[in-house]
Amino acid sequence: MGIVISIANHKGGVGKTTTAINLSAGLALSGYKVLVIDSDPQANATFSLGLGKQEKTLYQTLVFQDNISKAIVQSKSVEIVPSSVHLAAFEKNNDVGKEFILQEQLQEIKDLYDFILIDCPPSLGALTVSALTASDYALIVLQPEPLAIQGMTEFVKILRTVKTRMNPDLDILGVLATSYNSRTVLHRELIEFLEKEYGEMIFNTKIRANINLPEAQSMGKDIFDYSPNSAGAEDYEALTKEIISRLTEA
Amino acid sequence: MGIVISIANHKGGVGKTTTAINLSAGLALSGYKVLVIDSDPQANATFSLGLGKQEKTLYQTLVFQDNISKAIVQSKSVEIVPSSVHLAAFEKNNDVGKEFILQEQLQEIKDLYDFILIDCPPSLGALTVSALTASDYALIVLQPEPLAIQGMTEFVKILRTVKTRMNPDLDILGVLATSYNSRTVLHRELIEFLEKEYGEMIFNTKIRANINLPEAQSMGKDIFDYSPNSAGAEDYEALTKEIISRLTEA
Ligand SMILES: Nc1ncnc2c1ncn2[C@@H]1O[C@H](COP(=O)(O)OP(=O)(O)OP(=O)(O)O)[C@@H](O)[C@H]1O
Ligand SMILES: Nc1ncnc2c1ncn2[C@@H]1O[C@H](COP(=O)(O)OP(=O)(O)OP(=O)(O)O)[C@@H](O)[C@H]1O
Ligand SMILES: [Mg+2]
Ligand SMILES: [Mg+2]
Repeated sequence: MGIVISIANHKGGVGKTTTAINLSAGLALSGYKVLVIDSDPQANATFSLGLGKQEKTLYQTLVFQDNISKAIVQSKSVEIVPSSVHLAAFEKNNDVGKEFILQEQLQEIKDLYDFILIDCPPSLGALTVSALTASDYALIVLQPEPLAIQGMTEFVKILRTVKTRMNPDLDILGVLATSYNSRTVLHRELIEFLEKEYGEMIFNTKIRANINLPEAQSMGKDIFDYSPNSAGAEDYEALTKEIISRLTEA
Repeated sequence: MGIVISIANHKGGVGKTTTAINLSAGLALSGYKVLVIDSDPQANATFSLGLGKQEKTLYQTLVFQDNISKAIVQSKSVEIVPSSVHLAAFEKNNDVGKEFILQEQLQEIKDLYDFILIDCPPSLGALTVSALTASDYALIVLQPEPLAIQGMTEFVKILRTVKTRMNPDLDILGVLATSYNSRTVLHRELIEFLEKEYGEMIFNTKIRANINLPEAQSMGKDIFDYSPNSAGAEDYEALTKEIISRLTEA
């Protein structure tokens, strides 16, 4: 299948990494072969999968154009291209057309996987642009709070620019609301606003605020492994099913 | 007094902007003259103070070296140098020694204010480095969650590098825990860990999770204006007092 999905939003702390980890685990549990690419110098996805500092990472691929397969490691139910703090150098270097390196490298290995999920950093620089250029879909993650929603309009513009200039195949898979607390009026009102403004783009599944999600990260586990009966596991399982049906009906 | 404080952490969504807005309002309420510098292309601080798109912003100052005073506007109880999405260009341009521009510009106006608070983006690029180079203090903000804490060690290294190479006067004012929910075991355990690891650096004040804080942002108001009896107002008032006493005893 080789479907490449960027998990993105330049707003910080909205749940991109939490979604990359748990959606990839959910897809693996449904029998799919999944590769996670940690494209954030913070290396939160790498850490959340229980991996320490790795020697071969996305850094060598993007900055020295090493073959990406050299960096792939197995971690529980998925495979991962880890990140490292050195990856920040990719944002600054002047390598012409560098935003296309990841797309070229993924051509070689795409068909070995059903899904490739790319965890993006909270910025609109070369790392995010390179992920979107390599992707079939962008999955926008946000909290139903004013600052995250305000950032969304800006982010959708970037997606259009990447689609027009660099990757005509890029589509929006959907918009995911996370850390949702249905008991707070603000959250309910902003979800209503999003559903009116963006209609079908908003996933039916909302990821509820659930302390099991950061707890799982502190143990280097995904939510299904750490706490399979939690609201977090229930919601990421529902999201997995909803995404599979969106893609199979597409 | 002219004390310059960067509100920083490369981890996203930890409450940097929420702290920049509400600490500046708290200081203004205590009678101090405060300037906020929105150094994030997301312009969340600008939006949270109820300002729309501004013509003159930090962009012209950092990229074209316009005089920073031209960008200053009054907004309720504080003054602000707004941001704009164009500010992202500063991260990418090759202007030699650009990290020193803000420091030079602030020399001219420092003594017109008691406090200058700089809201930083979730990244370790030129915008954050330029803010730290211009600052007397860094105030590190984080949520008591594993990914935010893991980022802290990396961030403290950056602070040391800036102090050694670019700004020997830079000190850490303290570390602020935000979105704290004392009923969750994970948060209590990580606060204990932080207090053991970093001792006196951790502020006694913790900002509790309180929905009034994002609600205030949706109204373009600070917490004291929007909801003066809320836990959010109480905590930011306590933080203001604690910071003033840390600085007056220093
Ligand atoms: N549904 C949820 N319920 C409770 N906590 C959550 C939820 N989703 C994410 N979190 C927590 O919120 C914090 C931020 O999430 P995460 O790191 O996944 O966001 P991010 O968008 O990847 O951040 P960054 O912009 O820094 O990359 C983490 O500590 C995470 O464990
Ligand atoms: N103590 C708190 N209680 C509840 N919500 C909070 C609290 N502090 C911040 N928030 C909310 O969490 C979200 C993230 O906060 P904020 O934007 O201030 O973080 P940030 O570190 O500036 O993010 P970024 O890295 O994107 O700049 C916002 O919607 C904000 O309203
Ligand atoms: Mg992340
Ligand atoms: Mg911010």
